[in-house]
Amino acid sequence: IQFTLMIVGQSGTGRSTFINSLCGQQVVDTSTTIPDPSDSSSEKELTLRTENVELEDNEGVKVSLSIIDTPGFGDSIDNESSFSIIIDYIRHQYDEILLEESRIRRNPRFKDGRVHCLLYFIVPTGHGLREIDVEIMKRLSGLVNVIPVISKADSLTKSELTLNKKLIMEDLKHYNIPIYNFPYDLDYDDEETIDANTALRALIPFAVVGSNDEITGPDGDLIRVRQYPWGTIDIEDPDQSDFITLRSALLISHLQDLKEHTQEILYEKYRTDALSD
Amino acid sequence: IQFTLMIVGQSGTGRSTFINSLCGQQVVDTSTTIPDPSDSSSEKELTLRTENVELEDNEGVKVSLSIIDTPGFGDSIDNESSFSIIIDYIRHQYDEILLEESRIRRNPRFKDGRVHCLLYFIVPTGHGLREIDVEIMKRLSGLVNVIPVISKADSLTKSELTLNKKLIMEDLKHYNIPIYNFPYDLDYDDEETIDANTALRALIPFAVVGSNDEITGPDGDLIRVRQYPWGTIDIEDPDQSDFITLRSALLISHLQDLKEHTQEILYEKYRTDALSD
Ligand SMILES: Nc1nc2c(ncn2[C@@H]2O[C@H](COP(=O)(O)OP(=O)(O)O)[C@@H](O)[C@H]2O)c(=O)[nH]1
Ligand SMILES: Nc1nc2c(ncn2[C@@H]2O[C@H](COP(=O)(O)OP(=O)(O)O)[C@@H](O)[C@H]2O)c(=O)[nH]1
Repeated sequence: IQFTLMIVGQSGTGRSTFINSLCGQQVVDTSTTIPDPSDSSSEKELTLRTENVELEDNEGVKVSLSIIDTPGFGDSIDNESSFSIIIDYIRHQYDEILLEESRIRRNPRFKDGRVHCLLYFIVPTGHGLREIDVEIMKRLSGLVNVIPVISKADSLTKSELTLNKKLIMEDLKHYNIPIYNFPYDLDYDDEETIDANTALRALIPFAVVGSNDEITGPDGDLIRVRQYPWGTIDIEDPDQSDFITLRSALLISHLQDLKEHTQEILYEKYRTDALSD
Repeated sequence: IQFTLMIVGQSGTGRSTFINSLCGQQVVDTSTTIPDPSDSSSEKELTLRTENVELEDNEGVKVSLSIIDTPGFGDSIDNESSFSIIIDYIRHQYDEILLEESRIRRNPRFKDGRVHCLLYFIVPTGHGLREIDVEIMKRLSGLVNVIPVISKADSLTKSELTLNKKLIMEDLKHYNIPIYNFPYDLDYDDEETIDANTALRALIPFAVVGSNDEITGPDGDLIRVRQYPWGTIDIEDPDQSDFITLRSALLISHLQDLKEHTQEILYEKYRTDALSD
């Protein structure tokens, strides 16, 4: 199964660490994630970076994951051009499909590059969304499944975390920004699906903690942790971070739904708009 | 004694919490620090906010502190206008002095609003300075004493903190950004001053942790702490944050030097440039 995930967020918010934690291996070397500001000629454009990883879950299901990272997003004084690079990339993948569909002879080796899900990493400010967050999410949400994520959740106390989640959701409603909210149908879906999706919806924005450091846990397994002088956090502990829940929603339970939503709703809408122009 | 401190940094980096911790009282209500993005008409300009606080240290020395905060700095897509609002404010204070100096009859109630020190709050990215940090510090450093500060230092492990400090200092050198570095003169200053200033210089950028929550400490005093499920941090513990060291440098040991440096070097340079134009 193929799945394409895009990760957008300001540099230093922990995107590469999250990618390594998601894949359980060193996919991105975190020291290389920032374009050297010394060539800060104004031509310094955002360059998207793609990694392809083969994952296998406990039941032997293979997922071929493409991850598109945005090193340096939001670091400049004027971020307008970074916005368009990201949006153009997503549109370009739709255009490729449009082109392929209209060809008489199909290309057997055509790769579908459509982005099935975009994680937007929010820097928790304690005051909800910043203007730059509102703008980019507004422009993305009609094109791709957007799931907001609070980065470095270990820098928030329990009460700050509750406050941040509440304020972010209020802002998303206030600005009418549609996000992927684990949709279900009360008439069709069974009780179990409705419960699972309601629980996931209540976690949005997912608060994640990532780490590249591993220690041997109490039962002998390797666990990823962040170690502070005042205490240690296990990033896979569901009480301390939504990381494990988000990972299994993306790669197992909702992988199909995210793909279908992209292909049947978002792409079709794009196609109708493009063809009727 | 009067002292004017300006605090610049992206919203949500903990500026208001730092102000409250510095003054040991609730000076700024942290829930009001962000301009409501809903009036995000493009005219939304950065508005500087000034607070005046009377402080008294253990030896009865009174300091009348003016603190200028910049709510919403760096949150927009294009931050150019925020930059100029901050720079214009600092220049305006110098212009007022210039005007006052040239008046025949002095105004007895004239208030000197020159900014003696500017703390620049850096969001730790693990990769050194972002382009927006480099730009604003470049433009500020000839005008005012700039001291870089790493905000929310409790989100960094010991090794990340060392790495962030090293990378930020390398970037400051690489871009030739002069900061206030606790100057001393090997010929004039005594051993004690040289040692104290060398130690302070080695701490730059100061890593601070702030908090609005207080609990009763082991010896019955009230201490400001951040409480996580995995551990508690005392913000005044010098092993865990440079907050106490920075506070005493600003309000006690280097208050005079910062004022003199502003009046005798930075203002004089501004005056020579302005009059020779
Ligand atoms: N406190 C905290 N720091 C993190 C977390 N994830 C990453 N970091 C640190 O944040 C810095 C930047 O991480 P990186 O993954 O390179 O961010 P990127 O620039 O967004 O790709 C590094 O010092 C990481 O160790 C997290 O969940 N919590
Ligand atoms: N982890 C951590 N969080 C902090 C610290 N200082 C403030 N905060 C939190 O950061 C959020 C924003 O703080 P605030 O002072 O309002 O930031 P401002 O917008 O820059 O003025 C609040 O939720 C604070 O509780 C700190 O030192 N460490």
